[in-house]
Amino acid sequence: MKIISVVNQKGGVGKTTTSVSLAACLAELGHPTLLIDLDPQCNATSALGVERLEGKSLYPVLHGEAAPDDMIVPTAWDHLSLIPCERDLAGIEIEAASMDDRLYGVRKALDPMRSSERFRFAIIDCPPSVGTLMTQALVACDSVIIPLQCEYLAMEGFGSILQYIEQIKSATGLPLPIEGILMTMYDSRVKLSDQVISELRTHMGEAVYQTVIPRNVRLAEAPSHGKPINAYDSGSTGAAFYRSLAKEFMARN
Amino acid sequence: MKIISVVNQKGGVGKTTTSVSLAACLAELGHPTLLIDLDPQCNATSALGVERLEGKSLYPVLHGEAAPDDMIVPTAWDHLSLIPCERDLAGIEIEAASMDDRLYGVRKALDPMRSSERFRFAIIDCPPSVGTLMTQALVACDSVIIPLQCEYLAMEGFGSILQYIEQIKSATGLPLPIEGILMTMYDSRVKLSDQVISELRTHMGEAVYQTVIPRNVRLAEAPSHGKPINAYDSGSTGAAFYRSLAKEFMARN
Ligand SMILES: Nc1ncnc2c1ncn2[C@@H]1O[C@H](COP(=O)(O)OP(=O)(O)OP(=O)(O)O)[C@@H](O)[C@H]1O
Ligand SMILES: Nc1ncnc2c1ncn2[C@@H]1O[C@H](COP(=O)(O)OP(=O)(O)OP(=O)(O)O)[C@@H](O)[C@H]1O
Ligand SMILES: [Mg+2]
Ligand SMILES: [Mg+2]
Repeated sequence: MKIISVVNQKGGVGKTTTSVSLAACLAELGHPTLLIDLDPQCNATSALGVERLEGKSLYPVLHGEAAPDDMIVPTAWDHLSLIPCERDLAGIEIEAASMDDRLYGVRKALDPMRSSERFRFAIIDCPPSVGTLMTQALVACDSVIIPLQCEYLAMEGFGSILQYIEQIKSATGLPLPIEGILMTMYDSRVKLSDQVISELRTHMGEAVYQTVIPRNVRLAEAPSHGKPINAYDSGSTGAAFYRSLAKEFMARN
Repeated sequence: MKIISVVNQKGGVGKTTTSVSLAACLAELGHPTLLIDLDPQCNATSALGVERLEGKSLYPVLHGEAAPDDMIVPTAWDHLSLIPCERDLAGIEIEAASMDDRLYGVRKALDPMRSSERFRFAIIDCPPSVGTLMTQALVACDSVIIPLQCEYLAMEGFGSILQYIEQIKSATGLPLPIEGILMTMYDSRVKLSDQVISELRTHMGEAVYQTVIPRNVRLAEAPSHGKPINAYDSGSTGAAFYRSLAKEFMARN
């Protein structure tokens, strides 16, 4: 099982939308995929129409009270499973006392599953802001996807997420490669967008996915129906572009 | 000086855009206003075209190494001043060891200014995620503005920010009233929006501002020019709606 964390400390850039949509499109291609909701907002859990349940999250696993397998719930779609989230998970920010916990908690929690054949991929949706949960997701994963909104305030912080990843790499000795950089919410009316994208391709080259996700209202509507985009509106541009992302992702795996 | 914190743990809902635009429009009406950037992303600082400088933020004040007055910098606009941010501020999440620091650090740091006549209002821009910086801003302020995107995932978390404010009120005994709830990025094409707004007005009544900020690309472009919306494009709908918010805000103050 390959573990991929979807991170960006900037808020509202499409981390949850990308985690849920990519996981659903990989499952649609027949690859058994596990989505892990590591954001106490529990957005990925509700976007798949799953009820939040106390005790059903990585929280008890991080406290050594349960095995990760016990936290896996099925979803309404083939090949797609979920480890839900609960609000208590926010407590980890303060509870992870020792430095060891601060870094390796999630990695240790997921280790029992790493060699399992049950899932081909696990995708971790992360909260905004640099904190304990984002840090633990970076230490736990095999590679990182960075969704990046094509707007100025979002680009400003891009350097600092790359810097933070370098800090994690030197603190742990883990390789932590970039799986890909995904431009999201592209709106051709925002003058800056095209400039932002071409500058990024110059600096980051192949790391930037060819697929650029456009702004598409169906993506904003899908979570209220508790369905990923390919189930909510299979014919939408949102579904088409996330399917093309899944194909591009598979070409690299 | 009245201190107002702009908070919402959900990312990308317009906290920075609202803090900067409201502060600029209040200054335009002639009310001396101080914007305080408490988000290590430093988005409010760059949105006003101010350089990030090491040691120029609330960070040294929180460590007792400087007075808040020393951190105030002028901006290019009359009646508008700024306490900038620096990346080091993120360290507070881990450094604020004792419970006392975790709650009262920013309140103590700003106390010397509270009775000053220099500014009529101070507006604090907060980071996403429930963490030490957001908590300290809630404890430090006289009232709270909650920007709320008219989309499902943003509405989902609305209950938890209200709950968190109640927790702060009972932990500190502070009144912490809601200054107002601001609907942002309204897009009439997102089917859900109108339903979200009318439901909110039913539950929260007068707390919800009459002004609803529409999605307007000029607001997304303004930060790249280092100017607030009323300076970047005074004739835009973004400027018009934030001016009407400033008037509504003044009607309550
Ligand atoms: N391509 C898109 N087009 C239109 N709306 C989108 C798109 N991608 C995401 N959205 C909407 O924008 C909002 C922000 O997206 P999302 O919640 O996925 O971002 P996030 O980075 O996970 O936010 P947070 O930082 O709070 O975790 C949501 O309401 C979502 O439905
Ligand atoms: N009404 C609007 N219309 C169009 N774009 C907007 C509007 N308000 C904000 N934006 C843009 O949306 C993005 C998110 O807004 P902003 O950064 O203010 O949110 P935030 O809540 O401060 O984010 P964070 O959670 O990262 O602090 C920014 O690129 C901003 O320029
Ligand atoms: Mg999210
Ligand atoms: Mg912000």
